Amino acid sequence: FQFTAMVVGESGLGKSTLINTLFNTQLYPRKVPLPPSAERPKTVAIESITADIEENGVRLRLTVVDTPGFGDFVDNDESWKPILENIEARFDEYLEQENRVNRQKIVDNRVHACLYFIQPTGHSLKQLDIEFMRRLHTKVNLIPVIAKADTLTDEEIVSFKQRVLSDIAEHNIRIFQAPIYENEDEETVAETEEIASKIPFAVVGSDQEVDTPDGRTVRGRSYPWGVVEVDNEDHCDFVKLRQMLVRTYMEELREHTNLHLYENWRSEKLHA
Amino acid sequence: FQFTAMVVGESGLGKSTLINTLFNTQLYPRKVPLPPSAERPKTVAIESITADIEENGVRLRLTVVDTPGFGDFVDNDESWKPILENIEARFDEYLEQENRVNRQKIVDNRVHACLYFIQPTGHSLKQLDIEFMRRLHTKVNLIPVIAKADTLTDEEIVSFKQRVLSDIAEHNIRIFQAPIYENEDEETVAETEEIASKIPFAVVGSDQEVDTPDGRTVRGRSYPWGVVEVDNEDHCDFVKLRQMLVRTYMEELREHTNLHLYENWRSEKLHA
Ligand SMILES: Nc1nc2c(ncn2[C@@H]2O[C@H](COP(=O)(O)OP(=O)(O)O)[C@@H](O)[C@H]2O)c(=O)[nH]1
Ligand SMILES: Nc1nc2c(ncn2[C@@H]2O[C@H](COP(=O)(O)OP(=O)(O)O)[C@@H](O)[C@H]2O)c(=O)[nH]1
Repeated sequence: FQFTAMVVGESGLGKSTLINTLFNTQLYPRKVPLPPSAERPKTVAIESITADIEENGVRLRLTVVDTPGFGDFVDNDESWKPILENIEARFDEYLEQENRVNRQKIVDNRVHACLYFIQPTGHSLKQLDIEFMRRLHTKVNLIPVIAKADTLTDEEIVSFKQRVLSDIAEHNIRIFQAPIYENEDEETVAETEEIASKIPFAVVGSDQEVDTPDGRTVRGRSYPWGVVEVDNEDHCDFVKLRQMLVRTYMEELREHTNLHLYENWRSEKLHA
Repeated sequence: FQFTAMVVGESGLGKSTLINTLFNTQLYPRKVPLPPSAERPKTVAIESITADIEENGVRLRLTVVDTPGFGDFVDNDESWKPILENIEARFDEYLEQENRVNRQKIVDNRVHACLYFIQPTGHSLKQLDIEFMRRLHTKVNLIPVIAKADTLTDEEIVSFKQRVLSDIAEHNIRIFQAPIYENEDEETVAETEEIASKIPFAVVGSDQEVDTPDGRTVRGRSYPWGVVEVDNEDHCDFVKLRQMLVRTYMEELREHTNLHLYENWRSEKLHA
């Protein structure tokens, strides 16, 4: 059971922390920042890290593809290119395996989901966000998340989500739709509707445990004015994102990649 | 008594809110965001708004120069240019008045302070931050502030401030030094040292009043996990910024602009 998730967003939006939080593992060790005198990178890098983890009793080979440098330069015109190239290189690699005589052991390294981190400005999508999503939405399942959502009050989250969805619609960007299973039991239908209604998820991540004022120990962030709890659904949508990505929709994400995104890319490639 | 402050930083860092909070006035009306279909601007604009306000019983003509668009494009290579040009145009305008026969009524529209808003990434300065500050530090008093500081825990603020100051030192950027008056009374010396020790200020802004759990009404932001209070020095450095800018150092900022920044520009210009 293999799953590959790509993580995209400018530096400091809590991406590594969120991945660690999502999979309850220190997949990313605490970052050692470059010293002030170090030369800053000039291009987007593609780095990937794989771990065997267990989810719901199922063993999962999880690969996370990181894209450091995206959005971090003064000029980000070409930021999306190495990322698109990497996604298509993985399609190429899969196509090449499919074309072999012996197809018993195909390894699926295609990107099944791309978590795109939106800065919690409170205004609208940035031009870079729109540019990236327009370029990649036909090649990968886009799951936009509002990063560091503890920056926003409840009202700000509501209006920001609305605005983000309008921007996405305005630019004809297709993000991953969480399908709703009408034929399932009521509880499952309700759950999938709940998940769908929260998109884009406003997330908070934390790989540290802190004590709440009322004496509980939780994953969260401790401020002088209170403790944000990652797993508290009144505080953020982390639980919903986790349900969507790791529990409910992992299979859909892989299927949609295989049956639609890859197939469309393949037929375009073979017609060209 | 005229004072001109310029505000620079990417969209959504709470700049307009902070200006309203600093001067306790709705100088900036609540922003009407451009609709999703509106064409996004392509260059940095310079807009200025002036208000007559009263501070400590002193009447002050305050001008705030806004720089919408800075840092908001995919390619921000030229972001700093219109800003530098505006500062130098104001120097030109002052020089022209100085050269007149009748100099009774010189209007000082030069920029006396530039509040530069740093995104609270928790990592280091961005390449854009360094680029901007390097280009402008010899022309205007730079006061960097860490925006939306309620995004950071107390430990994160300490390490981020350290890192920001190292980046600034590394690139030989001169930011406004809050001079410490050794000859003043102990209380004033202590106060100025306190202010200096907090730079760069980690600020939170709010033009709304909210109720705290213990029943007080304060300027702040209300989250499900607690209320950040703008005027509470355990929550952020807003009070220190206000003291520095509006009370203690307004005169120094104008003097330093007049005696050093402007004079250096003037002699370079007249030698050229
Ligand atoms: N306010 C807030 N800070 C966070 C959150 N997640 C991580 N951080 C902090 O943001 C900083 C950058 O996090 P990191 O995961 O390294 O971001 P990355 O550069 O996107 O990988 C660190 O100081 C984290 O502790 C969050 O959900 N909310
Ligand atoms: N977390 C946080 N949000 C803030 C703060 N100040 C303003 N905001 C919110 O951030 C959003 C953008 O603020 P605005 O002042 O318009 O930012 P500007 O684009 O830089 O002028 C609004 O939703 C504000 O309510 C702050 O100190 N902390």
